[in-house]
Amino acid sequence: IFSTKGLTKVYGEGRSAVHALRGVDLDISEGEIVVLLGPSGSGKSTLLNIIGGLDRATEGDAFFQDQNLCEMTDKQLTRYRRDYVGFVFQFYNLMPSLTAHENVELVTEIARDPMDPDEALAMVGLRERVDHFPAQLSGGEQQRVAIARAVAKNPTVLFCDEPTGALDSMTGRAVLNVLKDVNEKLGATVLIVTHAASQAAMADRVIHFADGNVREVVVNKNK
Amino acid sequence: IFSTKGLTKVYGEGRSAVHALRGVDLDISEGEIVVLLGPSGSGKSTLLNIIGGLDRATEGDAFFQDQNLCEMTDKQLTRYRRDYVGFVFQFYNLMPSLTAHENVELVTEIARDPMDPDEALAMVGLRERVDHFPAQLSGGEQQRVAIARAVAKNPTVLFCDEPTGALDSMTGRAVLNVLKDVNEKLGATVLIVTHAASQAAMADRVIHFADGNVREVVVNKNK
Ligand SMILES: Nc1ncnc2c1ncn2[C@@H]1O[C@H](COP(=O)(O)OP(=O)(O)OP(=O)(O)O)[C@@H](O)[C@H]1O
Ligand SMILES: Nc1ncnc2c1ncn2[C@@H]1O[C@H](COP(=O)(O)OP(=O)(O)OP(=O)(O)O)[C@@H](O)[C@H]1O
Ligand SMILES: [Mg+2]
Ligand SMILES: [Mg+2]
Repeated sequence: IFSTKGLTKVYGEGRSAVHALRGVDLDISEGEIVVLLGPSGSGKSTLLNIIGGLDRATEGDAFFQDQNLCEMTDKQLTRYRRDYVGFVFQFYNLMPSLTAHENVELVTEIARDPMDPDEALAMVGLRERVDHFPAQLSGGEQQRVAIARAVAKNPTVLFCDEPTGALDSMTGRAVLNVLKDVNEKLGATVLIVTHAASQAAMADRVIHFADGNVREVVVNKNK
Repeated sequence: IFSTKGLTKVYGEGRSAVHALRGVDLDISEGEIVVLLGPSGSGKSTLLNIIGGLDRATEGDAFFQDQNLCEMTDKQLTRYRRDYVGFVFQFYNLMPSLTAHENVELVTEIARDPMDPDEALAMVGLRERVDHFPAQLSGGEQQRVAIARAVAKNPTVLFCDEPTGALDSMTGRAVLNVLKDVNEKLGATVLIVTHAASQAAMADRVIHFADGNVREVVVNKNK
């Protein structure tokens, strides 16, 4: 469902240039769960933002089905994101002036086949917090609202940037089970970016990432 | 150096009231490293914000040395924070319009015995990123700027709210070593709030926290 060829991202110029992505080639099959594992600063969020249609590469191609995201206009990228992509951001990006319920509803209102917002919030253990504003939620609760919002959209592809960073192991496992359900029952292709190696267990394949490129790809035989 | 008695924090009223802290009694000795461990939503950030002088309790007392924070005016709390406290926030709270170097310098300029900002940034592996703005930094890099900023102040007490949440295990270990150094070489009392049980190894004592109160306190004999 995804195929990138020589995907490159450079910030700045000359001596202070930062090569965030160095010619990345990778493929993701429809319905797969892929975990992208790598250290801080290795380029994981940059890669996700480009194939999620939120940012543009400096060079290279990124195909979603048979369309090249790198050749799309801003309008086309917006439509791609709206119609196909659920995104859990590393920094949540919740609307501070809306409650948890309203934050999820903002996305389900314009989705083609959404879940009920409160049902998605219940799946991540937030039934008691649906009317709280982000400022009235703990770090881990805010992260879970961001997950509920992406999952409730019932997207074709679900991109998750560090989805359990702020969660204790029990809550983190519950959230990973929600992501697994969305994959198994709704057929979403799931790409999880993380630095936590323990999450590799749920993946069909694990892509090891460092310094802006793929180091190795491991097929998970234990799954 | 800290002693809380019946510390309570309630948000809201009546049926929708949230009891974030339920009469917390705890003591912290000078020069200790204490890890506060608990699940998402258990009240860890709330507790830290109150003894860090950033928020007020609904009931109870919190003594820093012999002064009761719960009886201080806003001005006195501001002076307490400025003179004694280094704080690593769960959401970093960096100034978006300042570079990493300037963010750290903002704090060292008004501190009594600070480190050099770039030295603190080098300690957390960010020598190459001192002139980047927060938006030009990865999640883990932003978290490390927040840590450098708190540590550079050379504070009497260092409060860290989930200091390694966005960091891979290698970078996370490096950061915990920086916190250990600040404790051993500079004598800072360090309170680390986290949901990651692996961090308990570096503590003198581990306070297990759940549902707004202390469950048990474990002295670390292996240290
Ligand atoms: N706008 C920018 N200008 C310059 N450098 C940037 C910019 N954005 C990101 N970078 C750099 O690109 C590199 C990759 O960033 P990215 O956010 O993709 O890393 P990451 O793997 O997600 O890290 P983390 O695990 O810490 O979130 C980092 O070293 C960062 O400093
Ligand atoms: N302003 C507020 N109004 C109402 N409830 C609040 C408010 N701030 C926090 N809470 C609630 O208080 C509880 C404790 O929050 P706190 O942020 O201290 O948890 P935490 O242990 O830090 O969690 P995490 O590990 O997820 O960061 C949470 O259930 C949260 O929903
Ligand atoms: Mg990132
Ligand atoms: Mg918290």
